Amino acid sequence: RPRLIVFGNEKGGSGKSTAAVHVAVGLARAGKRVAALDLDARQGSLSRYLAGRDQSLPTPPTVAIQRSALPVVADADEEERRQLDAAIGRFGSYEFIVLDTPGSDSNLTRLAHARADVLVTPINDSFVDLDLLARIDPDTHNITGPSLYSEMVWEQRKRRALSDGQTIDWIVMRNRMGHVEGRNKRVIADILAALAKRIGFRLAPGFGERVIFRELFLKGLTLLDLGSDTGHSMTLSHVAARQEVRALIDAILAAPPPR
Amino acid sequence: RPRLIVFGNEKGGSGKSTAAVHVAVGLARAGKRVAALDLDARQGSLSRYLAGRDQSLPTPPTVAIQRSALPVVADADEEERRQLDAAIGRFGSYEFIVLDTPGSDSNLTRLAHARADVLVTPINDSFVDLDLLARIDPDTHNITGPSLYSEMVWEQRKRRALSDGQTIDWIVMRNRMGHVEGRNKRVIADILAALAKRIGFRLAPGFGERVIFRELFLKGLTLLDLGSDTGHSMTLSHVAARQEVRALIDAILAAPPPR
Ligand SMILES: Nc1ncnc2c1ncn2[C@@H]1O[C@H](COP(=O)(O)OP(=O)(O)OP(=O)(O)O)[C@@H](O)[C@H]1O
Ligand SMILES: Nc1ncnc2c1ncn2[C@@H]1O[C@H](COP(=O)(O)OP(=O)(O)OP(=O)(O)O)[C@@H](O)[C@H]1O
Ligand SMILES: [Mg+2]
Ligand SMILES: [Mg+2]
Repeated sequence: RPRLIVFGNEKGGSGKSTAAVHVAVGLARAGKRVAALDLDARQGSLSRYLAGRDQSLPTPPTVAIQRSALPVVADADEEERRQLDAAIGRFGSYEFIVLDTPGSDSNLTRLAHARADVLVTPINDSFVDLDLLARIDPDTHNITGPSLYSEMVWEQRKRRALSDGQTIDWIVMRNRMGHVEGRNKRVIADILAALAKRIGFRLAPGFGERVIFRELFLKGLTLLDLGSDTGHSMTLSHVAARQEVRALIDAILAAPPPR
Repeated sequence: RPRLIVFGNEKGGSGKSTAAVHVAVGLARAGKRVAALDLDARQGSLSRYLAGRDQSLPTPPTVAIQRSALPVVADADEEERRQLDAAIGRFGSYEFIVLDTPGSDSNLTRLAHARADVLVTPINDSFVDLDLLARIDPDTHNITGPSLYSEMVWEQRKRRALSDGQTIDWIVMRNRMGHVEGRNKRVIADILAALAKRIGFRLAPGFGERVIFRELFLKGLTLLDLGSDTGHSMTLSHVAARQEVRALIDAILAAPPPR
């Protein structure tokens, strides 16, 4: 059955859709049978990014899961669950399904997390973003406890273990990293390394802050579609960005180290 | 009655909470009677940023508005509306109330927008962020129509005009601007200038990408609290950041030009 790769982080703008699009396109370009589900249908960043894509390029089929408008919450949640599982079922013969989730707590967000084989969480190099992952002591920078998002992930991990005994391979990747070394960057790196052991995720190579990750949105292109053969010029930043995407995909495809 | 300053953008991570905190603290430090309402209580970036604050520093009283857990959507919406208006009423003698909203469509988000005297929308220099404000032609970069978020703002503007004849002063500010001039930055600037006339907002000076806007979060400090008198050293970036916050506050306090 397909390997489900969920891009999740309750923190808005951490880079879920950006990472999801580049991984989905990267897998398609590598000849994998991959589909994409957009669980943030209203904003639709993933759907709209891929909708603009030239038909001749390798492109994952993409389905948006609409939020239910039913007036009673329990009914709406159930309708969404059925739609999500139906969409997953449609791609039963695929190797991978990439799921992009909204930057807020919602029924669809939680359902996706519970179904993840691999959960990829991008995070900005920021104490503001970190605050959703863990509570940090202002003076010692020690981890004083988990926070909302890690608690939600743990709850979905439990739910998954109870339902089919499977584990969720949780990967955290830094996104929009500054290109200048500085105290903030080092502090965040140290905290994430400690957090990985404590919360149970592994760190994957992340993305630097690069305009190429966002300037091709309107054309439905990613930097992976560019290259000397396509007539686009390659800058050092493009080459670096390409390596970042490949390193992330390699990390996702690698089995997690034994616990 | 207090002037309500709402920080809104359905796009996650555009900088609402960051701008809200710096404007709220800036107004408090300028001696204004200002309170802050956090409508993103689950994530709580605004509340948690200000909660860490030293009591001796000028600090706006801050109230978080909880989301309703009532099982029927219409009842939950009504409970949230009552809680929001009660909180606004509590600060009836204040000069300003700053409202931070979630990066997603929700009842509280829409209620806040309808009550705004000034709506401040931060946006990243990104076609991905722009996509929620307007649909853009990939080749000509012409504006082909409004998008979800601008439609929501217009709907709340209509609602407000019908209820008390008031208008909403809508300000858009670029956030996390790169420090290198480049084609993407120029293109976005041109589109925003055209969009301002077409959609009916004015552009305010924005914030550059600066670590100082996020590295003081754990200590509850903002760059406005630093200075030679406080013993902290001031870098060029701090001075520039300080000017950016003051320019934004000046723009917010300025009456919009007659339409
Ligand atoms: N590595 C990067 N370099 C440059 N810009 C980036 C990078 N990653 C993301 N961005 C930009 O940052 C913003 C947020 O990214 P994105 O929309 O992917 O985040 P998200 O987590 O999906 O947000 P949401 O919570 O709204 O779904 C967008 O404007 C995007 O173009
Ligand atoms: N001007 C800036 N310079 C550097 N970092 C910034 C700047 N503005 C925001 N950030 C960082 O970008 C991230 C998103 O900012 P913020 O949380 O304020 O956005 P938001 O719109 O409130 O997000 P959400 O939709 O989740 O509520 C945070 O990690 C924040 O610290
Ligand atoms: Mg997204
Ligand atoms: Mg926020």
